[in-house]
Amino acid sequence: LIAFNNVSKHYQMGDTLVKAADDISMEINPGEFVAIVGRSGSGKSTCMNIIGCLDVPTSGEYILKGENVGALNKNELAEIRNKMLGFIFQQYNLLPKLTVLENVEVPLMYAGLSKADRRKKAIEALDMVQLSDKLTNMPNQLSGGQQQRVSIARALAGDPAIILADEPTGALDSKTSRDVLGLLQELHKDGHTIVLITHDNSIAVTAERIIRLEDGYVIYDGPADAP
Amino acid sequence: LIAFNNVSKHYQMGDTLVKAADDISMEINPGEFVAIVGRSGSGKSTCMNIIGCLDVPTSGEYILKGENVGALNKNELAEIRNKMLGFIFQQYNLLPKLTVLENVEVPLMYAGLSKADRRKKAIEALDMVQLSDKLTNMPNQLSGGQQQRVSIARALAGDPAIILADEPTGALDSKTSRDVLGLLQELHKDGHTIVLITHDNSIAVTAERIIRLEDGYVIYDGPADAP
Ligand SMILES: Nc1ncnc2c1ncn2[C@@H]1O[C@H](COP(=O)(O)OP(=O)(O)OP(=O)(O)O)[C@@H](O)[C@H]1O
Ligand SMILES: Nc1ncnc2c1ncn2[C@@H]1O[C@H](COP(=O)(O)OP(=O)(O)OP(=O)(O)O)[C@@H](O)[C@H]1O
Ligand SMILES: [Mg+2]
Ligand SMILES: [Mg+2]
Repeated sequence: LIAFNNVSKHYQMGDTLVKAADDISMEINPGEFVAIVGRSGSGKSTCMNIIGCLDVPTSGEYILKGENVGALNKNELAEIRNKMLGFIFQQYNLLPKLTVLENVEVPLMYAGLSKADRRKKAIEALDMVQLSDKLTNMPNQLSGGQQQRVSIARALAGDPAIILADEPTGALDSKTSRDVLGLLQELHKDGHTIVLITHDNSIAVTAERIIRLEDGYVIYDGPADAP
Repeated sequence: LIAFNNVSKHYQMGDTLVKAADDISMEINPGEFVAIVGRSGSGKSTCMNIIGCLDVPTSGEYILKGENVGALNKNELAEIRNKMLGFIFQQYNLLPKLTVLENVEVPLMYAGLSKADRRKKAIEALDMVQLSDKLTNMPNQLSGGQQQRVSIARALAGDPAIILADEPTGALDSKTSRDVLGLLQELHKDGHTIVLITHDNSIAVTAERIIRLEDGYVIYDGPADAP
């Protein structure tokens, strides 16, 4: 479903070359639940952004559902991204001029749903993260954890096949975190593919498989419960 | 040192009154290490913003070092805030058009230091959070955890008497988190007053005292190690 072939992402900073991703090869199969872990700055979000079609590798190939993503034109790319992927961003990326409800409805427009259906699905998604009383709020009228939950609702509202979650519980108290992880595990049971970035080991071990990054390359790729 | 007398913060949202802070009274003494905990949306950042002189209560008084903060004029307020307080923001609040180094130097301007001294202190603070190789980066060229560490370096560079930390390790891996908490504990040993918001119980128990909030009011205020 998702494959990296020797993917690298480099940034030239003056006379230093920063290797945010360094020759990464891996495969994720449909229905898998993979945790990506590693130190701050090790390349996790860089990989996630490439998987989510928000960034392009400097070299190597990213294959999504058999298609070489680098060879797709803008429209084909937008089509795939909006239909297959739900992205929970590390920094939430809410649109400041839209209400909470409108923010969640935005990705649903690509699914060809009627206005009434988009509204209904968005309301259900926000209810799932206990924000039913904040539908008309603007993002800057929310606490940090509430903003994170809007980002979660937005990613899940369209029921996408692949869910990319970049530290989805970083701003949440432990009870709310458990609820969100429970949601992701239920979606996994229903056949969704989950790629989860976390720096919390207690969360990483709930995945089936762990990919550990260090300085942009893979230092471990195997079962989550191995020693 | 810090006292709330019946502090409330209300927002009128249509015909609902949201009580972000609800009649909170508490005192924090010099040299204490207090953790503020509670669910997402329970009012932690609201209280922190009032303590940090970034927001004003709707009612009640905030007393800082014997001064009623609400009665101070703008200049007196800026003076107190910049000399006494170091604030690590939940959303980092880095200035996007300044480099990492410049971001950390900004608060030091109020301390009356020479340009050379500001530069030296900023470099030391960034070294403390292992970002010496990112001094000339712009904030949008950093990972989430690196941005959080810049926010930490900026708060600590001027060696302020009171450190306000709003979820300072939310984006950090466990090793980096431990380093940051170790820093805060060392500062506490040196006599600094630390107010730390965290939703991580394992971090809260390292404080001396815990204030637990729910729906804007205090439901527990006592020793961290009580049952
Ligand atoms: N400008 C505003 N207008 C309306 N409501 C607001 C505003 N700012 C905050 N609130 C509300 O006040 C409540 C408390 O917010 P606060 O940011 O203090 O929570 P918190 O405890 O820091 O949460 P988190 O752990 O999610 O960061 C929330 O319900 C929030 O929606
Ligand atoms: N636009 C850019 N220009 C230069 N360097 C960059 C840029 N974007 C990212 N980097 C660097 O690439 C490295 C990896 O960044 P990435 O965001 O993938 O880390 P991460 O593992 O997600 O970290 P965190 O856990 O802190 O979120 C970091 O050292 C970062 O500074
Ligand atoms: Mg990241
Ligand atoms: Mg908060």
